[in-house]
Amino acid sequence: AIQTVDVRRHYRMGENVIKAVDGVSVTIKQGEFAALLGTSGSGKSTLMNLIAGLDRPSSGAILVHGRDLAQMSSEELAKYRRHTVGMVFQSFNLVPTMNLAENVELPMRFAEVDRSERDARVQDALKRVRLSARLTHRPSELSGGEQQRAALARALVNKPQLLLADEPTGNLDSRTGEEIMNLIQELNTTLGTTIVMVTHERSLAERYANRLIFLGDGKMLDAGEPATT
Amino acid sequence: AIQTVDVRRHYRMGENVIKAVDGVSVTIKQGEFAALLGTSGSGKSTLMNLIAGLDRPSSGAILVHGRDLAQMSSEELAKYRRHTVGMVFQSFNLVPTMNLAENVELPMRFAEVDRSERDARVQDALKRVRLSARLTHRPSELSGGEQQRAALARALVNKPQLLLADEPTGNLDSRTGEEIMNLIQELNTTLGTTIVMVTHERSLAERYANRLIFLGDGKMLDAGEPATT
Ligand SMILES: Nc1ncnc2c1ncn2[C@@H]1O[C@H](COP(=O)(O)OP(=O)(O)OP(=O)(O)O)[C@@H](O)[C@H]1O
Ligand SMILES: Nc1ncnc2c1ncn2[C@@H]1O[C@H](COP(=O)(O)OP(=O)(O)OP(=O)(O)O)[C@@H](O)[C@H]1O
Ligand SMILES: [Mg+2]
Ligand SMILES: [Mg+2]
Repeated sequence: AIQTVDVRRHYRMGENVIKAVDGVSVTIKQGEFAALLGTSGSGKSTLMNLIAGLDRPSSGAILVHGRDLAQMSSEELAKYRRHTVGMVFQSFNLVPTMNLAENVELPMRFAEVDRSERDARVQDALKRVRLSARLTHRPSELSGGEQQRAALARALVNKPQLLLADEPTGNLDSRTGEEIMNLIQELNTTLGTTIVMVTHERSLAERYANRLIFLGDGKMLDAGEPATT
Repeated sequence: AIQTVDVRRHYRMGENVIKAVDGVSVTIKQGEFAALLGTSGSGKSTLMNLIAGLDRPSSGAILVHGRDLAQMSSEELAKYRRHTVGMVFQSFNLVPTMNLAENVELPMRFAEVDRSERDARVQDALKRVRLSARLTHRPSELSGGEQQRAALARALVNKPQLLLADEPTGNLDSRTGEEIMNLIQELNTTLGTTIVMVTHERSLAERYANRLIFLGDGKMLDAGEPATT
């Protein structure tokens, strides 16, 4: 489903170049549940943003269902994001002026889902992440873990083919985290959703994912090879 | 050093009242390293904000070094925060328009530290959290874990008597997380800094803290008692 071909993302900072992603070639098949691991600053979020079509590579190709994201126009990328991808950001990125229900509903409005259907799906998504009692809260009126779960509910509401989750349980206690992981795993086993999940917890990755990908200094490492920094 | 006396923080939402902190009486001695654990939404960040003087209780007292925060004026609370507390927020709260060095310097400017001294302390704080190579980056140009470490560097730069750290390693891989925990523990053992750390990882708490406090539904639980939700 996803194939990156020598993809790079560089940032120029004055005289320096930061090679956030530095030549990554990886193939993730349809229906796979891949965990992306690596030290802080190794390029995980950058790679996720490239696959999500939220950022453009400096060079290389990103093929999703055969189409190269690097060649798409902004409108085509927006359409790809709306219809294919559900994303949980490392910092949640909820809209501060909207309440929880409105935030979760947002992707469906962009995808032009029927209004009658939207309500039911919002309720269902929030029930699954156990936030039904927080519908009217704005993000600042939610705990960190509640915001994280809200971001997941929003990512799921359009039943995306591809779920990109950047640290979906980083702010959750182990029991709540486990519920969330079971929910994500269920999407994979029952709906065949392709999943790429960044996590810092190797044990979590080994328990739920069927494949581990390691990044170090913007490059892919062999499984088990320690990062160089 | 810190004593809360039946402290409560309620939020009114229309007809409902949310009892985020619901009668917590806890004493944390000077120099203690306390870990605060509990499920998502159990009131940990709310309690931390009350102890930091960033939020006022609905009722009850919060005595820090003998003074009741609930009785202080806004100016007195600001002074308390500036001189006594260093805080790492669950969502970091770095200033988006300033770069890393400026963000870390900020508490010293508020505390009116001499300019010549400030530079050296910023460099030292950033070296300890391994961010010397990111001085000129703004928060949006840093990875999640780098932002988290920057927030810690900022919290330490005034050598506070009390360090309140809300999930200081939630966005860090285990090796980087360990370095950060060693740094925090070192403050406690060498400088006698009182530490209250929220964490979701019980193993981390047991390894570094000398005391565990459990919250559930806004109340303190007996050690080992599972949360009711
Ligand atoms: N401003 C607010 N208005 C209404 N309810 C709030 C507000 N802030 C927090 N809450 C509620 O208070 C409860 C406790 O929040 P708090 O942030 O203290 O939890 P927490 O223990 O830090 O959770 P987490 O582990 O998810 O970070 C949550 O259920 C939250 O929805
Ligand atoms: N806009 C930017 N400009 C310059 N450098 C950047 C920018 N965004 C990210 N970086 C740098 O690129 C590197 C990779 O960032 P990225 O966010 O992908 O790391 P990560 O693996 O997700 O880390 P973490 O585990 O801490 O979240 C980091 O060292 C970061 O400082
Ligand atoms: Mg990241
Ligand atoms: Mg919290």
